[in-house]
Amino acid sequence: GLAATSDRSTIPTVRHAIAVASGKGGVGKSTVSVNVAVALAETGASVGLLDGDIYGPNIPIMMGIKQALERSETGKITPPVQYGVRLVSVGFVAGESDAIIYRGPLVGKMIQRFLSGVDWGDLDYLIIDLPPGTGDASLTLAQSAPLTGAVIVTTPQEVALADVRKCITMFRRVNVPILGVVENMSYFLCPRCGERTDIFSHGGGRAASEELDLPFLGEIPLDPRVRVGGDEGRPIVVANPDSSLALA
Amino acid sequence: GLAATSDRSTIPTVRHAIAVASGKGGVGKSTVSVNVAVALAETGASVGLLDGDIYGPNIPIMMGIKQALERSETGKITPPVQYGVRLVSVGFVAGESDAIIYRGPLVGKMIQRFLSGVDWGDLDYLIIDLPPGTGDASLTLAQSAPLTGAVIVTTPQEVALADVRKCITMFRRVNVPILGVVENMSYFLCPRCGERTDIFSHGGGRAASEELDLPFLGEIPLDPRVRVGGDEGRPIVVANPDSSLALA
Ligand SMILES: Nc1ncnc2c1ncn2[C@@H]1O[C@H](COP(=O)(O)OP(=O)(O)O)[C@@H](O)[C@H]1O
Ligand SMILES: Nc1ncnc2c1ncn2[C@@H]1O[C@H](COP(=O)(O)OP(=O)(O)O)[C@@H](O)[C@H]1O
Ligand SMILES: [Zn+2]
Repeated sequence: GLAATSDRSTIPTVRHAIAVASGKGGVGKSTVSVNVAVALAETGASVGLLDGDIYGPNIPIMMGIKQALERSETGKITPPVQYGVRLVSVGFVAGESDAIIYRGPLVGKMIQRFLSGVDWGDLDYLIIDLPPGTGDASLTLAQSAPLTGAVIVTTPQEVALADVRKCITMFRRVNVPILGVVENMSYFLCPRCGERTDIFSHGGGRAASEELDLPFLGEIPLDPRVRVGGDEGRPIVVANPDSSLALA
Repeated sequence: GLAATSDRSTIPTVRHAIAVASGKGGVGKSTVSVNVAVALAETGASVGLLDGDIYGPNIPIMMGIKQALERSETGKITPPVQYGVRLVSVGFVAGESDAIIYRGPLVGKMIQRFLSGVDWGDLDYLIIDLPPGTGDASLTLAQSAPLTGAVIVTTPQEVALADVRKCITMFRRVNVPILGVVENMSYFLCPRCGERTDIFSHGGGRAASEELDLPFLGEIPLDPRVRVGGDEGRPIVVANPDSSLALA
């Protein structure tokens, strides 16, 4: 597989490892990671999802799974499977109020454990949800995994350009190609009258991708069903397969 | 003043230093800091605003001010004034892509510089915008300043309870009383037909404040004028004094 040729071949059985990043928190990075992973699994691919967001490991909630880690006889962690996706999260390891313990060197060790200490099996895709921002936690994670590429999630505000640029700087440092930019919370359509409101502006993500010569992967509108899916642990691609969000 | 009696009296001339915190990014913490500071200044109080959000110092943009720091003859920094508020930001010091350099010990030194190295003058209020989350950067800042109290900003999702609880854990460590909880992005009213949609759910912040026995300071709806104000550097209390947001 891809990883075997690079000196970072900690996961030889994974064909494509894709990081999902954002310049700051609260833009929908974890929501996009979960829905991309589940959508890929629904096409028949074998998919893993690593929740590396040490500041707010919400992926277990969004996937509707509360699970302590189990070990196989090899001593490796056996990831639980939900919606066809093998899942491991820092949330399985840390307690709710442990957020403060994550300092630089610990992050690196923990990620190595999740990459080489988990029995992922043969995977077509491993989606890695990075911590928000471009600080040392994200950098450490991006350096530890043999990444095929990265997807940047942004909201539509004009300031999005600065956020996307920061992510590019970080990925250039570790020679990871950028697969594209997703603009989330792009607009809102009133459920009663259809009026469109650009609550968080519109188009900043597309403009950033054009200015920085990156592929634009699409817009996702603000939609209460997305948030409900996250709260109830049923990702939107599972709950509403036909919705335009699922196709994004 | 209050600070003079505690051993942390790095700012003897400030009557009340108030931290604004959030469990995660993107919930509107900086927006609330800016609007609280400007609203207090409009009542005639003397107000300072310290942007300590090292991961995303957006306050200069939200206050419409791009300013390098000037020094007085005493060698202290003279904070520029905008909308009646004296303002200092880590954004004045760091370049756009410098986000990565902030590691634990550096944060503490920088904050000390902003607290004792700035010529704040006599202030009724100093509003301190903390970094998002409860990691070591927020903890360091909360420890360095002689805080009267802290305001927690959250969004309405059910997961808000976990975020507010994390903030309480952090402030308890440094003996800082919590003044209350603000729920932002509480609901959306369609500008054409008035239909209300709880895009990010509703009431999680109020429920958290009741469960944790904290004062509930109010709801702020999702409103494009808030975002426009942030993008254009004209805080909503300045742009639309009568709006319900200004009164929150
Ligand atoms: N397009 C959307 N429409 C409505 N709510 C959304 C959308 N994208 C994300 N959300 C909600 O916004 C909140 C933050 O999303 P999350 O994925 O946790 O952001 P991040 O990982 O960037 O911090 C969650 O409650 C999620 O359900
Ligand atoms: N009530 C609101 N309605 C509409 N937009 C808002 C509201 N509160 C914040 N915003 C916008 O959301 C974005 C994030 O807000 P910000 O204050 O930067 O969050 P934080 O400081 O928590 O990261 C900004 O573009 C801001 O203008
Ligand atoms: Zn309507």
